[in-house]
Amino acid sequence: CGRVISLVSRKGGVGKTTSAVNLGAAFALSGHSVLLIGVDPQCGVSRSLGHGKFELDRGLLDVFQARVPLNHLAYPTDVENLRFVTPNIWTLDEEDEYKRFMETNADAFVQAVDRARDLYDTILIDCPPGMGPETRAALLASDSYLVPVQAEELCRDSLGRLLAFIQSFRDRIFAESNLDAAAASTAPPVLEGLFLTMVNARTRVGKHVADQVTEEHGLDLYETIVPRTTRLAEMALRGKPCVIYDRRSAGSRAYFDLIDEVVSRHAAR
Amino acid sequence: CGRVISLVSRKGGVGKTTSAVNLGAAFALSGHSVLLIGVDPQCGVSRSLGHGKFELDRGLLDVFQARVPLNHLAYPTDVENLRFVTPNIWTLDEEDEYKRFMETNADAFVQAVDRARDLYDTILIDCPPGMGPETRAALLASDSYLVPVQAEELCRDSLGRLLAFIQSFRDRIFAESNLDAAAASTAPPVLEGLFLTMVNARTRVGKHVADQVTEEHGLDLYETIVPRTTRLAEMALRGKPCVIYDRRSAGSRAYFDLIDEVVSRHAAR
Ligand SMILES: Nc1ncnc2c1ncn2[C@@H]1O[C@H](COP(=O)(O)OP(=O)(O)OP(=O)(O)O)[C@@H](O)[C@H]1O
Ligand SMILES: Nc1ncnc2c1ncn2[C@@H]1O[C@H](COP(=O)(O)OP(=O)(O)OP(=O)(O)O)[C@@H](O)[C@H]1O
Ligand SMILES: [Mg+2]
Ligand SMILES: [Mg+2]
Repeated sequence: CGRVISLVSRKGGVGKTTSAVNLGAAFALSGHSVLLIGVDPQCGVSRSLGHGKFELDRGLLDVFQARVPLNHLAYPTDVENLRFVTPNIWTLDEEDEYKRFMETNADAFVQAVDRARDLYDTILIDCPPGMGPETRAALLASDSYLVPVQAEELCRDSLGRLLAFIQSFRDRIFAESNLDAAAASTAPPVLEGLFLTMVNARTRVGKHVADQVTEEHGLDLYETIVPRTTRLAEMALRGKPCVIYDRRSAGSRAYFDLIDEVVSRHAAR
Repeated sequence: CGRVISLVSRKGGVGKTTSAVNLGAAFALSGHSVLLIGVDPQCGVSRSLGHGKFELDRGLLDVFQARVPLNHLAYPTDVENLRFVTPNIWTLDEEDEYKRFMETNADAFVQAVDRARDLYDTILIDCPPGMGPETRAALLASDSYLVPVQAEELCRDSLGRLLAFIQSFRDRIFAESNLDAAAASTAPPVLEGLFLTMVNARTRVGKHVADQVTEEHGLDLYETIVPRTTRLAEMALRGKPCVIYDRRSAGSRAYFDLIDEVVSRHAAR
């Protein structure tokens, strides 16, 4: 039965989408069957996998409007065992409708994800920045959450509050359990781990912040560090995961190392 | 009477906060009296100006709970004519309350900003990523909006939709005018302009995306380009605007050039 892991952060632009796509592809290349769900209405996941505005005709709104199973909304990618789903939202009215559904009917999303667990080994959910309705619905559907930590001060500073906010969210939701019993049956999501991204070890600020994050959150931090590389920055232009078009680059190797760490840490728990 | 300009973008981490703080300081150094309002609950503005968790005791919630004027909530900075206001929010409950106020009682925020126009030449509002309640309230209170465009594909890709979303928002709000007449008296916000940020001209991807943005949005794009520099990345660690601690650096000079362009373009309209 598949595991569901969300990529979350309050800070924007820290590598959630880049990490979700490359981790998903790395898991798929090592034999997992993977579903990548982008719940961010920006649709960064589909963009990073080479799909622009008019190329997709189904999306997450169908989960709410027509109870379509996630597996029927999923599109194939260049990687054999990797499929993805995206909101497929292009207007403000659609975004408002989607956010309203995620806020008032998170159960439908949680149950759709639960049903997909039978079909995939690993389900990754890419969230927008912040603790908005999409992120909360994703957390409700998840076993755990991964937090990319950009090696910059504003991101380091916001990390403590993110972890505290998720803690209060868990306490509030699972105490009240305002979902129906089935949806609430999954245990509250736990922290899978933190990992440093976009680290430029050559600059003082990069090294200083990375050291501080290690000091403050060392126990939850993976050893793997994802460097800032132009290879990774090119991904959305290429429309493929970096682990596909340049498997041996520093960024790709980091993502392969990271999935090894995620798997072995999880097994050790 | 002061002008109100919001920094907005759907994409996260593109330099909204960094630009709001440095533009605010640059305006102040050239003689404007400036109020910098951070409506993002992450409180990046106060962090960038050196204020951590327990140093501030008043914030934007007071606008809603006690009708306190913005000027009484404002704190001084190292720059003579620059003051700032921030949400001053530290728990999930407070964030939920704040978002609810911004969604259901935007009038109070708009009227507080309107009252502050008599006291400041320029009011800049730093928004969180996306089109959430804080950004919508900021747009309602604004004369215009500035959009930082990070020279990366995902940001370029999301730009068209951001501009279209703001257009639909304007049409919807000012057609229905669901605010009371006083708040709706300000005209709908217009695009002040776009500017390229975090541009690393040495990389192919940086140059390629910058060229494409110029091609697609040339008329609305300022000539000034803000480079990606370590000096700017250090700002939140130093707790001061970069135009203060390193006025002659490439980043600072770009922000001084940018305010000149904003002022002259606005005058020419
Ligand atoms: N390790 C890296 N090296 C270089 N560039 C990177 C790296 N990781 C991400 N990027 C680039 O930085 C930008 C931000 O990354 P990304 O969009 O993945 O972050 P995000 O957290 O998903 O952003 P948002 O908050 O908007 O959802 C993108 O343009 C991406 O191409
Ligand atoms: N021109 C620049 N050169 C180098 N680093 C920069 C530059 N502009 C911003 N940064 C850094 O990039 C990160 C993102 O910038 P910033 O936080 O200002 O963006 P934002 O759009 O406000 O993010 P959010 O979407 O989370 O509000 C920060 O760590 C900041 O220090
Ligand atoms: Mg993203
Ligand atoms: Mg910001």
